[in-house]
Amino acid sequence: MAKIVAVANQKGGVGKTTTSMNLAAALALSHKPVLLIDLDPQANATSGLGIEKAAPTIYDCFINKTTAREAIVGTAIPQLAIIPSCHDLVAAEIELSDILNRETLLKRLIDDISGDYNVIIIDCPPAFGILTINALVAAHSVLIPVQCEYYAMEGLGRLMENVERIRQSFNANLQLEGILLTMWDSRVTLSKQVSQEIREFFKEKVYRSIIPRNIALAEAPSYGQSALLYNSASAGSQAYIELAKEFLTHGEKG
Amino acid sequence: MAKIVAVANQKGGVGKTTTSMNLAAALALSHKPVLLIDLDPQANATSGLGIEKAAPTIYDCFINKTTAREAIVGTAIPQLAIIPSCHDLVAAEIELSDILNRETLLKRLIDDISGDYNVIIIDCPPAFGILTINALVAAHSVLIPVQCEYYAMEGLGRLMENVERIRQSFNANLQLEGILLTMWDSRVTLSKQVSQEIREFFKEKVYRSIIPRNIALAEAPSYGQSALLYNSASAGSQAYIELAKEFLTHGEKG
Ligand SMILES: Nc1ncnc2c1ncn2[C@@H]1O[C@H](COP(=O)(O)OP(=O)(O)OP(=O)(O)O)[C@@H](O)[C@H]1O
Ligand SMILES: Nc1ncnc2c1ncn2[C@@H]1O[C@H](COP(=O)(O)OP(=O)(O)OP(=O)(O)O)[C@@H](O)[C@H]1O
Ligand SMILES: [Mg+2]
Ligand SMILES: [Mg+2]
Repeated sequence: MAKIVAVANQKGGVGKTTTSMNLAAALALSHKPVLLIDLDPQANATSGLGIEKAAPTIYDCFINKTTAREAIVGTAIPQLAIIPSCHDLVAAEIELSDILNRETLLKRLIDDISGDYNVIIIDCPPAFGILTINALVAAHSVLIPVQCEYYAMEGLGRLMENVERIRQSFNANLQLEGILLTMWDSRVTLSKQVSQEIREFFKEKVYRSIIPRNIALAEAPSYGQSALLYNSASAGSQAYIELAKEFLTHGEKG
Repeated sequence: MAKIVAVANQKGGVGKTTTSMNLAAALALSHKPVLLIDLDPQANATSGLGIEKAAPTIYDCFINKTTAREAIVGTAIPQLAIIPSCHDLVAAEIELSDILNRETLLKRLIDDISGDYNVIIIDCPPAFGILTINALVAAHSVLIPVQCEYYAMEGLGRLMENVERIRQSFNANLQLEGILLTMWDSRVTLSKQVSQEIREFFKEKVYRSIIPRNIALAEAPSYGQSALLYNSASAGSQAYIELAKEFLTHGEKG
């Protein structure tokens, strides 16, 4: 049975996709079979891994009864597979609104393939709508990337409340995988202030690994590669390799 | 009649809130009465302008028949007022799904107050859902902030298609106010490459003013102020002052 982790935060641009792709790549490169599910209508993880005009996609799984196995495609990394996304998914909020048990669609979809992988990582869109809810219902735990800036920190409390609500109504076992500080810039006081406040409040729930602001992480997607393939020696790639080690040894944080 | 501008981009973290607040502040400081409407359930523009626990909010206008006039509050800048947001708005997608003419709720709300302002700026959430649709239906034009990075550029084509769809179905007069390059870093090749590609493709639709990556813009919200009040001499504030001048002289770009 795979460990299923949702990477979620309703704040936009905090590094959800960058974390999903590069953590998945780092785990796959250490020979663990990993599946990445792109649940964002922007389909950034899909294009970031070099997959163009995929069909079928997660949209077909939700709307056209395509199985997960039919939608899975390989990537440049042997042990990493992905269920791609597409822009049609933006209509999911409306198209799924009157489907019975719409919150458990993804969970049921994953059930028949979860035995094939060690880890399944779900990249979520920047919203707390039906797609993110599906991810949190299907997941064993949630990994929360937080940019070291004011608005991202401010939204963290609210996100934890939403996670608690999912725990009470749909998924009693939902754990916190961990809080990951991203886009850390040691030259910027704000980074230090925010990360200090987050560590003081959330204590050991925060990963020791920190992801620095590093240009290789922003350049890699334009080459359709994870940073680990694009530039494995970069500070960004090394940070995600460290994160993958911590992820494997520590398990859930709360 | 006010000029109504929606600040929108479904890509997260591109500077929608930072642009809404600081453009609104720059216009208000040049003695134009401005209303900012926070349409994001994260309520970043609300807290960024120092407004805590506001009531009523835009949520009450949508759900509890509160008028716009009842929800408007002042800010530290005399000519700048705001209709605040709150987290309950996250449920709007579902609560509004069976209301007749749900796409024109905001337009009808603004009608009775638009005569009081020169400009009304609407900060949108990072999604193309019912809230952003309401903003595009109510607006005369849309201002699109684009971070000088790959994913933000990649999503631009899709956003323009969505704007066109709104034009065809709800708001034939919807113009493009302009495309604004944000978080520009002259030391980073990616910034130059992306901005060059965007200018080549969208030509004069792109503002000449560019917003640099500038720490004052990220620090100001933690003091509950626009950057213009927090540090008016900063490169970030100056860029928004330049943008406001271009906004006032150039009008819509397409
Ligand atoms: N550590 C980093 N250093 C530098 N750039 C980064 C880093 N992490 C992410 N980026 C870049 O910042 C932008 C935002 O990151 P990303 O798209 O992963 O965030 P997201 O949370 O998935 O956004 P969205 O809310 O739109 O889904 C992207 O252009 C990405 O390439
Ligand atoms: N030019 C800039 N220089 C430095 N930091 C910036 C700049 N513009 C915005 N920021 C910071 O980057 C982060 C993202 O900006 P902002 O929240 O305005 O984007 P957004 O598009 O409104 O995000 P969301 O998609 O979550 O609504 C914030 O922490 C903000 O303070
Ligand atoms: Mg993303
Ligand atoms: Mg915002």
